[in-house]
Parts: sequence; C-alpha cells; structure tokens
Amino acid sequence: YDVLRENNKIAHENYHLLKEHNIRSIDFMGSIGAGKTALIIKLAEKLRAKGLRVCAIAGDVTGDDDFTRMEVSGLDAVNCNTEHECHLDANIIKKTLSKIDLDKYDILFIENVGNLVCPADFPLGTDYRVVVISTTEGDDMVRKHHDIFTHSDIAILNKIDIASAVDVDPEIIANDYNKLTGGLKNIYKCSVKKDEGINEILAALKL
Amino acid sequence: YDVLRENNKIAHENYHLLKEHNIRSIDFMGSIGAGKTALIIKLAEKLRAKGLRVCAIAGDVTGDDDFTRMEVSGLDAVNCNTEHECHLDANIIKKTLSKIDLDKYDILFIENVGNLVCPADFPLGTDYRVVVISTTEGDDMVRKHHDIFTHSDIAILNKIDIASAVDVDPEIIANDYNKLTGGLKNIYKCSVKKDEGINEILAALKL
Ligand SMILES: Nc1nc2c(ncn2[C@@H]2O[C@H](COP(=O)(O)OP(=O)(O)OP(=O)(O)O)[C@@H](O)[C@H]2O)c(=O)[nH]1
Ligand SMILES: Nc1nc2c(ncn2[C@@H]2O[C@H](COP(=O)(O)OP(=O)(O)OP(=O)(O)O)[C@@H](O)[C@H]2O)c(=O)[nH]1
Ligand SMILES: [Mg+2]
Ligand SMILES: [Mg+2]
Ligand SMILES: [Zn+2]
Ligand SMILES: [Zn+2]
Repeated sequence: YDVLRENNKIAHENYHLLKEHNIRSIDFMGSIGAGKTALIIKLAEKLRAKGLRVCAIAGDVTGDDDFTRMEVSGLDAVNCNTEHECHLDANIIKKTLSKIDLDKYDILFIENVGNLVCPADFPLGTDYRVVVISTTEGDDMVRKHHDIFTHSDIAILNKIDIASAVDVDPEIIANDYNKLTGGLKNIYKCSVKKDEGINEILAALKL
Repeated sequence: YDVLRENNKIAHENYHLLKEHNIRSIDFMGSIGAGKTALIIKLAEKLRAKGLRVCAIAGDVTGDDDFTRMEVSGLDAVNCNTEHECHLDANIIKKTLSKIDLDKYDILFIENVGNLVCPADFPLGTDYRVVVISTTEGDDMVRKHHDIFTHSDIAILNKIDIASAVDVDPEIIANDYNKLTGGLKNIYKCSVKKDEGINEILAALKL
C-alpha cells in the first residue's frame, strides 16, 4: 500500500530532524474527548517547572480550540488542521515542523486527531506513540481497537475519578490491555483533573 | 470522487429495499463511547413495549461486544465488522441486509463505528442520520466536527447526568449546534442511564 510506505519514509525524515535538534517527541493518539489536550497541558506544566522547554502541535480536523487552550496555559503551540482526514500523517507534521524553531525546545508533544482507528497506520516519526482513552467511553475500548494498542508504546486510562459514574471497572480495561500486549506494555491509570498518576506517566515516557 | 458517488448509488438501493419492506431505519453515528449502544437498546425496549418489531446492525471495527449487549437485552441484532475502515459504508450495509429477514421487522437501527469524521461522507440509505455525542467528551465536539453535524438530521447529547463531573455546560454545546445549523435542526439532551429525554428522541425520529 504506497500511501503507508510513503508515510513511513517521511516519518523517518521527521525522526532524524528531531534527533538533530535533540528533541524528545511524543505522539498522543486516542479517543475523541479522552483528555489528550488536558493531559498535554498538565505534562507541559510539570516539565516547564523542571526547566525544560516544551512545544506542542495541536492536531484537529478543524478549528483552533485545543491550540488556544494550550497557548492560554503557557504552552507554546502550533495549530495543525487536517480539514478532512481523521488522522495526522507524517507529511502534515513535516510541514508543521518547518514552522517551528526547533533549537528553542527540548520536548515536542503532538496531539493527534481523536480516533482509535486510522492513526495506528500513520506513524509521525516521534520517539513514543501513546494512546489515551478514558473510563467514560466504556470498558470495551481495548477489545474493539487492537491495532492502535499494538502499534503504540504505552496506553493511558484517564478520568479514573469518575469511573463509577459510568459503571466502569478500570481493572477490566487493564486486563484486556495486558492480554492484548502479552504483558509487554503498560497501561497507566490517571486523573488529569485530580492530578493523580501524572508523575508515573512522565517516568514512563522518560521525561 | 468515485468512491463517494458509488456509495451514494448503493445507499439509494438500500433505501428502496427498506421501503419495499415498510421498514423505518436510523443510522446512529457518533463519538467513541458516547452511548450509541446504550441508547439503541433503550429505544428498542420502548418500541417493543409498543408492539413494534425492531432489529439492529451492530457496526464496529472488530469484536462483537455491542452485538452481544444488544442480543442480551432482547434486541435481535446482526454483527457487522469493518476490520479496517473507521466507518460503515452502504456496500457493507447492503451485504448485511441480505442476512436479515426484512419482513419480520418494522424498525432497523444501525450503529455506526464511533468516529465524528468519516461517517459524514458515507450515507447508508436510512431515513434518518443521527449523531450521538456525550458531555464527557468536552464542550467542543460541535465546533470541531462541522461536517457530521451538517450531514445529519438530529443530534443527541447524552450523559447529561454527569456533565458537572467533567465541567461541561450542555448549553454551550446546544448553542454551538444551533449556530452551525442555523436553528433548523434540533439537539436533544438526554441521559440513557437515568432514562431522561428518551421519549423526546422517539418523537423526533417519528417512532
Ligand atoms: N472528570 C474528569 N474530567 C476530565 C479529566 N480529563 C479531562 N476531563 C474532561 O474531559 C473533557 C475532554 O477533555 P479534552 O482535554 O478536551 O480531551 P481531548 O482528548 O483533547 O478531546 P479532543 O481533542 O476533542 O478529541 C473536558 O471536559 C475535560 O474537562 C479527568 O481526569 N477527570
Ligand atoms: N453516566 C452515564 N453513563 C452512560 C450513559 N450512557 C452510556 N453510559 C456509559 O458510557 C459508556 C459507553 O456506552 P456505550 O453504550 O458502550 O457507548 P457507544 O457509543 O456504543 O460506544 P462504542 O460503540 O464503543 O463507540 C458505558 O460505560 C455506559 O455505561 C448515561 O446516560 N450516563
Ligand atoms: Mg484535544
Ligand atoms: Mg457501541
Ligand atoms: Zn480514518
Ligand atoms: Zn475515517
């Protein structure tokens, strides 16, 4: 499938470009409304407090809601609209990277379009690929979306503070994840709202 | 774009097939985990109580979670896996319809794959297209996904029972919807869990 091969070639170029500038990069994929933006803002706050320089690319189909939230929080950000695609690809990231002064940053966060299907097939060239889901989507997210969890490095289960309000047991999701990944990868439970489990995520991403 | 034209042609065939069998049909699109399955099960229960015969097609990328939940609830269902696509299309629905004895039913519910982007471009041939979102995804769903809300008939905002837990004001979402649709379409607030707002949805779908 040429589209995917072409994407991987450009992803490889992005990877080398980021390495030349000593930037550690993370692609945050995940379901619509799982808390990707909230998590990125929270992680960036903690990293800036440690003296690290962080930049983010806010991917979305349309609009600049996430970009604005990032900027308002004090996080340097660039808006990136796909207009039609339901996933970011390496080419749109290559173009977006050309707008950023990479020497000014240590860490790059990319927020992908909310979707648990297509982003799995389009690596962007980052060091880590993370999938963010939340309890409020139900306990079947892992069972229904094998590809994206096998094509990523870690998973994050957010909104554990309100799991009982949707009758969801986080352990069911964790067990499904361990079964699918053979126990080789970890899923991190957190609540961005309550600031719980965030430091474990920073450690897992070696930040 | 040939794919879309081909899809619309088959959708038209599906529409006529369903009309020949006097079946009213609804395509439930929406975000991942918004409550599409829970809503379909609840609507079917109320319709069966009125003596109507209901069947459902459970669309998903993989697995049979939703299909099983429907069957366990007493709703006749057929499982429909796309394997890779992040949306159902008219062709897969045509094939699935051939497995159903259409003379046995009055109403057909189709649950689409959870995704607020691509399903907008792929009508299936149903009478109504509905978009289900929920408060727990945040208050920006309408602002970020114009196409799917303009290519559908009504919208449903579920999980209003826990809006405050995610700091979301349902009125913001309703205002965005009214602005986008020029007040010509309605968004229905509901809580499937608390059985609130369900009868208004039945009325809106003329069921
Ligand atoms: N209760 C609770 N709500 C949360 C938490 N994290 C995020 N939220 C809420 O969940 C909603 C969605 O959060 P976002 O950060 O916009 O999620 P997102 O994944 O970036 O959403 P999209 O970019 O639109 O796909 C917002 O209303 C947040 O306030 C959490 O840990 N607990
Ligand atoms: N509090 C609350 N939880 C709800 C409501 N409706 C659904 N839920 C919960 O939300 C989660 C997702 O519901 P589902 O019916 O699986 O949603 P879905 O849209 O069919 O999900 P996918 O098919 O996986 O995209 C489940 O844990 C439900 O219990 C509601 O009105 N209020
Ligand atoms: Mg976001
Ligand atoms: Mg479902
Ligand atoms: Zn897709
Ligand atoms: Zn798609």
